[in-house]
Amino acid sequence: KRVLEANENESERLKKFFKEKNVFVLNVMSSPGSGKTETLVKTLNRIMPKIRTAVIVGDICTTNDADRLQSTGADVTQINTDKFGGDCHLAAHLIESTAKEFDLERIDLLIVENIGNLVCPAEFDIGEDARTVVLSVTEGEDKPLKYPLMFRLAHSAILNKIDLLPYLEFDVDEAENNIKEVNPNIPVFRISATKEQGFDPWIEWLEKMVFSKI
Amino acid sequence: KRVLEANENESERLKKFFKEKNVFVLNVMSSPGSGKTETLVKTLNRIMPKIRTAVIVGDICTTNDADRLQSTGADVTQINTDKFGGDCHLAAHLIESTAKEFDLERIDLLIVENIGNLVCPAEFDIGEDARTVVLSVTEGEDKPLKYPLMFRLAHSAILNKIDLLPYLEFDVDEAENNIKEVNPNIPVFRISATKEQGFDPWIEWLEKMVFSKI
Ligand SMILES: Nc1nc2c(ncn2[C@@H]2O[C@H](COP(=O)(O)OP(=O)(O)OP(=O)(O)O)[C@@H](O)[C@H]2O)c(=O)[nH]1
Ligand SMILES: Nc1nc2c(ncn2[C@@H]2O[C@H](COP(=O)(O)OP(=O)(O)OP(=O)(O)O)[C@@H](O)[C@H]2O)c(=O)[nH]1
Ligand SMILES: [Mg+2]
Ligand SMILES: [Mg+2]
Repeated sequence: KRVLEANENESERLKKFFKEKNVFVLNVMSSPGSGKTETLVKTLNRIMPKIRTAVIVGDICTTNDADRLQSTGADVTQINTDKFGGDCHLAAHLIESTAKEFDLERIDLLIVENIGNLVCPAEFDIGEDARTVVLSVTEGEDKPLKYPLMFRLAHSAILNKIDLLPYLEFDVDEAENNIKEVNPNIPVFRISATKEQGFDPWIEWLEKMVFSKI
Repeated sequence: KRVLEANENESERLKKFFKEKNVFVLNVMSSPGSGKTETLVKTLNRIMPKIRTAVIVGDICTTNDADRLQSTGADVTQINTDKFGGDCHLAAHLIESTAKEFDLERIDLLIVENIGNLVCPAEFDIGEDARTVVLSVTEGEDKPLKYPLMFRLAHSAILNKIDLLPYLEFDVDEAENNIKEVNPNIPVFRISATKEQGFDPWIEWLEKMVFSKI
């Protein structure tokens, strides 16, 4: 409880800092392997250089995601939590120290790819302006009901891997209804990150969010 | 740290209890939606009534999994952690009180389906004799390297959803090599839970494990 409270205070301070620096912060979360990195690679290739973007990616181990994200030309920093004991989420103090390594005067958007986990990251604010949760169509329609906090605190949801729908018994409308049950007002974007399908409304939403702040 | 230590002590005590009762305990873990429940439904249909089996399934919310598992005729109890604040893992004290609700004199095997999470459940022993981790071929080959503790502490691994391989760029050998890098000696079973393919070696391993104890 004390940890959550301390994090909340740091997150409030961090929000003020990002407001001063005129940086929009997006926290991207999902289960392991839902396609956060793939989605972000394709997103970065579309929004840059118009939106100057930096990325912080958190994992317990490896720099695999940072390596993939760096191919876009964006400024990317990898956080590995195994050196801290293998934390299952990113926290405000960590984002603060890492973000200050970027030249934030020259950044419009900071994207944080959180650790693959549908539980713990939802409980830790990191000074973000918005949160996007990614659900893969391979994970099952009931995930929003089984992990409600994650979906309740999101500002948008992405249903990824729609290219696999012909081979699954997945009911996309049911999944979207489950999201709406937990969080009625957020947009839900149906995409395939690998096939780069469905990106236009998602990019449109992201750009609108960024330019409404910076 | 104190929480982990207290759990470790309870787990040791619980292990002795299950030894007295002659019950084999299997802890099944994975990312959300990898197919634990589907795999267990098909597994239960095969091993019962020869192996008298009870199931404890943990989720933050819903009884969806217990409902599905109950269709097999097994004795199933659902734990919901949202009443405790939404824990991201099951703990020994919770398994102890729940397991005692079963008539353990008439049970050979207790299967625990843990909460969908590749991080936290690995850190909490629950008195089990063995752990099986399920990785879906849709999640990506590098998950064993990105979440090594989970794979390092497993006694077997299941690669699920092989029916989707024709539509993915997933390298099964690479995934298996990554598992072997983290944990060289465990068997890896390639299955499709929905199509019920590849189950024989998995069932064989499970039965051998159970009968070597009880
Ligand atoms: N078929 C299909 N596969 C996809 C899609 N998006 C991602 N994948 C695959 O899913 C796997 C995981 O993708 P990642 O982008 O690494 O997922 P992630 O959410 O970043 O994973 P973590 O950061 O480890 O939690 C990889 O094998 C991707 O190629 C998609 O739209 N369709
Ligand atoms: N194509 C395919 N889909 C599968 C397979 N196994 C499970 N699924 C689907 O994957 C989704 C999730 O399956 P579950 O069995 O609920 O997964 P789980 O690991 O128990 O999920 P949680 O308990 O919520 O973490 C469902 O839509 C299943 O139908 C498989 O072998 N092939
Ligand atoms: Mg990633
Ligand atoms: Mg399940």
